[in-house]
Amino acid sequence: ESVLGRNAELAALHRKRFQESGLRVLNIVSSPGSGKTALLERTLTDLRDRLRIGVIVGDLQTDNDARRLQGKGAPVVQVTTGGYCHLDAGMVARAMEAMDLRPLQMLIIENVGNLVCPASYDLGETARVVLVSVTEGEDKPLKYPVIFERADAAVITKIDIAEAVGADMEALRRNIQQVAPRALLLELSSRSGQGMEAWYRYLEGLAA
Amino acid sequence: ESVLGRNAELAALHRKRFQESGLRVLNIVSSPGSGKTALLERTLTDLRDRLRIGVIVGDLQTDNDARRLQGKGAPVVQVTTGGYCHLDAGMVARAMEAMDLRPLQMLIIENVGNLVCPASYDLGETARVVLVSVTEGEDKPLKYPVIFERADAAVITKIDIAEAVGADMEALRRNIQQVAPRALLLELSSRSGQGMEAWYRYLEGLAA
Ligand SMILES: Nc1nc2c(ncn2[C@@H]2O[C@H](COP(=O)(O)OP(=O)(O)OP(=O)(O)O)[C@@H](O)[C@H]2O)c(=O)[nH]1
Ligand SMILES: Nc1nc2c(ncn2[C@@H]2O[C@H](COP(=O)(O)OP(=O)(O)OP(=O)(O)O)[C@@H](O)[C@H]2O)c(=O)[nH]1
Ligand SMILES: [Mg+2]
Ligand SMILES: [Mg+2]
Ligand SMILES: [Zn+2]
Ligand SMILES: [Zn+2]
Repeated sequence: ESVLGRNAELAALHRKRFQESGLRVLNIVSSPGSGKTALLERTLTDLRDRLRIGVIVGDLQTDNDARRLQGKGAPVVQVTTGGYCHLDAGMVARAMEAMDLRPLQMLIIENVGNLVCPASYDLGETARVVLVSVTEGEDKPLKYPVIFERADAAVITKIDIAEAVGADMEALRRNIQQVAPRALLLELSSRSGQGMEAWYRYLEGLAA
Repeated sequence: ESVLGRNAELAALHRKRFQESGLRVLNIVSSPGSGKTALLERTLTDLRDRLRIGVIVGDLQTDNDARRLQGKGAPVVQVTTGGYCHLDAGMVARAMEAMDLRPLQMLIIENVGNLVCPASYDLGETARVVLVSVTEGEDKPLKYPVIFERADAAVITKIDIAEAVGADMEALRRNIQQVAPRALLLELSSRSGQGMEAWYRYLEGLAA
């Protein structure tokens, strides 16, 4: 059986288990440096008294992201993959063993920074969210369509610097909507706070 | 034999062939949206009468990058990989069959936007160049070390907006030098032109 097939089976098992326990699981994907961790830094701080969240962060190397997310009242586990270009259901399972999931309403998984490979690996998540920053160029959704097609929500990040970098926001929105017509589209800045409340309502809606 | 092993064999064959013909081959890697195509747009225009260059561009979907590079006096071939997360030696070979390499001094390959997988696939190149933009965050070299370790040159891009995005340039330089101490470090902006001449001298040096 293929690696992909075996992962799909394990992910399906996890999805069933999550549904039975009522745990909402979010899989956050994007390019390196699109602002996944910055979004979670702000989210954990602001939602500390609104939602009980746990986090699994995947990276090739370092625990930089996990350390940035510590001390915000949420359990955080870092997975280092070595060279592996995506998290898979097996790695997520091992990370979960290091956590007490029972008090949690939501588990957020920050995937390895990669707009390609994570698209093919189901983690059993309730929802998949793709981030794309205003600095990457408006054609990225068209050039990396698979990961956008499979997203339940698409978040445009770093909108505070959209003007400074001359981003074509209209084109970016159009391109996202072309490849992911049914995805919820959000636009925000973890730095300025603009658009964050809509993101928080989305999370609370998932956990309802 | 593994996929990686078979690629290594084919790449070694190509490397030998390139050396015999005197063709310099550059493999350019980076995250999606770090400015690979923008760098090549400017390079092909400015070096039109200085260096005979051909280009192979790899993307999952679209020929957007190849179209941006047309009409600058260099032959350009687009490879679309479908879902494949990196170019390999076989894809490069097929693309080369569509080109007349004989008049060229240099073949530049723009790899799929991905800071992980391309690190493992030798293309038989003379030199590998990794790009990292000031918008991605200064810890990216530490978090994606393999692709930086195997680079002959590291190019910091988009320096024209470094100040606007509050980039920590000192930290970024330090981190690049930590994982790639022997790589040539360049800093430039395809938009303003700053630092481009050093990049051109690097290319001319390779082709000498
Ligand atoms: N201006 C601005 N910069 C931001 C924003 N969010 C993140 N950044 C910057 O973008 C860079 C990358 O942010 P990260 O949070 O590390 O991105 P990431 O997606 O987690 O990166 P990886 O986990 O390595 O793939 C950092 O320099 C951040 O300061 C934002 O809303 N506005
Ligand atoms: N300010 C500024 N923006 C730049 C510069 N170079 C590229 N950009 C912008 O960055 C975005 C991405 O540029 P691309 O050239 O498409 O990047 P890429 O690495 O080729 O992207 P992929 O091939 O899709 O991986 C575009 O919006 C460019 O206009 C630069 O030197 N300065
Ligand atoms: Mg991160
Ligand atoms: Mg490109
Ligand atoms: Zn992969
Ligand atoms: Zn790969």
